Amino acid sequence: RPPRIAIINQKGGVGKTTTAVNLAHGLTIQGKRVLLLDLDAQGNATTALGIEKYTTNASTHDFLFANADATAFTKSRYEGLDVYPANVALIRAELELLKLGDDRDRQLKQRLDKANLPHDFVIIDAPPSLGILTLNILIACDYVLVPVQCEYLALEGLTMLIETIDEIRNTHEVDLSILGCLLTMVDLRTNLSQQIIKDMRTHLGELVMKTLIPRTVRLSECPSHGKTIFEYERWGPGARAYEALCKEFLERIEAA
Amino acid sequence: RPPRIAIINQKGGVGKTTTAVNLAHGLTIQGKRVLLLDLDAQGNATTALGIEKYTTNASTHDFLFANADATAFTKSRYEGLDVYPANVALIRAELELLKLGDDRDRQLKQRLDKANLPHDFVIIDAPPSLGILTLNILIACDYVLVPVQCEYLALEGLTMLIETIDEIRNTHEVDLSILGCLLTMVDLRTNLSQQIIKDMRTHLGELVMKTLIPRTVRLSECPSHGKTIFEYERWGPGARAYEALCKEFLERIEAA
Ligand SMILES: Nc1ncnc2c1ncn2[C@@H]1O[C@H](COP(=O)(O)OP(=O)(O)OP(=O)(O)O)[C@@H](O)[C@H]1O
Ligand SMILES: Nc1ncnc2c1ncn2[C@@H]1O[C@H](COP(=O)(O)OP(=O)(O)OP(=O)(O)O)[C@@H](O)[C@H]1O
Ligand SMILES: [Mg+2]
Ligand SMILES: [Mg+2]
Repeated sequence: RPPRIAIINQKGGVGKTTTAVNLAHGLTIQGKRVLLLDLDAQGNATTALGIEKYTTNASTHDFLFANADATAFTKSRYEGLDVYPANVALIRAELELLKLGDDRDRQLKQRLDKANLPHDFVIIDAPPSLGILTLNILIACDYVLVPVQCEYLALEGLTMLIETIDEIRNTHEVDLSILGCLLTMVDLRTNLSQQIIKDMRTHLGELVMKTLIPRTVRLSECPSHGKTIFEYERWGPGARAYEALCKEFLERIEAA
Repeated sequence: RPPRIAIINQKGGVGKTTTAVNLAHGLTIQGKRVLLLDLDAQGNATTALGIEKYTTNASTHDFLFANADATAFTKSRYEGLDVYPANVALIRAELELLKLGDDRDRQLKQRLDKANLPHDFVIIDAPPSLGILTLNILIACDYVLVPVQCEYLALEGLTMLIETIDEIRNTHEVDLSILGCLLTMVDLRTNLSQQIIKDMRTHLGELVMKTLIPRTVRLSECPSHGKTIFEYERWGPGARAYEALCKEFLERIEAA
């Protein structure tokens, strides 16, 4: 079955959605087939790909609660990239999961395990929290990619997140590993960024991806056009960085 | 009793903590006494004020679940600014609230209503979600201040948030109103920022605060020193903007 990768960080605004969308599209340019699940009720990944949130197509909420056939995903306008869009029903998902009883932590895993998907990778965009929905995502996935904004407050929660992932691996007996921490919105002109990169590499070593994603206005503009960076500014610094990320991602998956 | 103001937005990384901390300190410079409640398990507001998260002092978790006397807050090093710090126990708060039965939505309100506080204002920093803890915060408060990052993806969830606030006012019969939406990380050099300011003022009119908070490196640096912007760079653009916010905040409260 295709490897499943969760894009996770409970710190908000660190580039989870931007990474999920551009990694997913970037991998299709490398010839892979990708299914993107938007499991954040805000539906930013759905919008960033130019997909209508209020379509009648099956949403991630439908997929999660078994109201949709596993292959009822929406085709994005990029060849090889399919999406389960988010909609507001996801706001209730946390309460609905809590009512499920014993298997409430493994609902997403069970749904994905039953699905016979034609994809090479499944990528999941998560909300900025560590609630029962994020727990479902972590238990369902093989790898975690953690975007870390190159800012002081974003470093703070990182240890908490890594400890939470370790705890989940032990108590829920799942084979979950951190593929890497990706530094985002990096501005090499500031001392703060340089200091944070140094601190990260000292404390986390190989876990820190070599690829650095620069802060660029184009990356913050492209969602308003419903385009990924590869369509919006194919050869700019943002697309080149996400292309480098795709290559490093494939190397790390192959080596795992 | 002192008015209670929630700093809320389920979109992550939009400047909730930066606003909560600098507004709270700025108000004490205007001669007010302020209590800041850090209700985000990440504890960013606690750290940004240079307060140890692992102190033995009463935390917001203790305050919320009645294990602490209402006046067991920690004095920050700024005259007139008191804090209930966050700690990791807050991660469990959502599950603990859900187990409380009928009054689970009003736990924070009941605790604050019983407290005899010597402050002029209570400011609450919320996590980036719309779960039961955020619901508790909204039901307990009189006003909501919504920081909105000057980016496209941050606009998306705003309608959802405003609808959620309306719904809470109606179903829970509370007197909650939006004090204003504050545009943060504004970079007037980009078309995106200018477009967003225009869109916001067209759709939301007077709800949009006149004060604009500029993106400045100093504002992202000061939390790493445990200082507010008023101590870190007293007369820079960040401190001047937050000072203007304090004045506009007091005008809006008086006019309400
Ligand atoms: N490298 C970058 N350069 C400039 N802007 C960026 C970059 N990456 C992300 N952004 C912008 O920063 C904001 C936050 O990014 P994004 O929404 O992807 O973060 P997130 O972690 O998914 O947020 P949330 O926690 O709300 O889900 C967005 O407006 C996005 O367009
Ligand atoms: N005006 C500003 N200029 C530059 N950087 C800023 C500004 N406001 C906030 N920041 C930085 O942007 C990041 C996000 O801000 P902050 O943590 O306050 O947002 P938040 O909404 O509280 O995030 P979360 O959703 O995780 O609680 C932080 O690293 C902060 O230091
Ligand atoms: Mg996101
Ligand atoms: Mg915060």
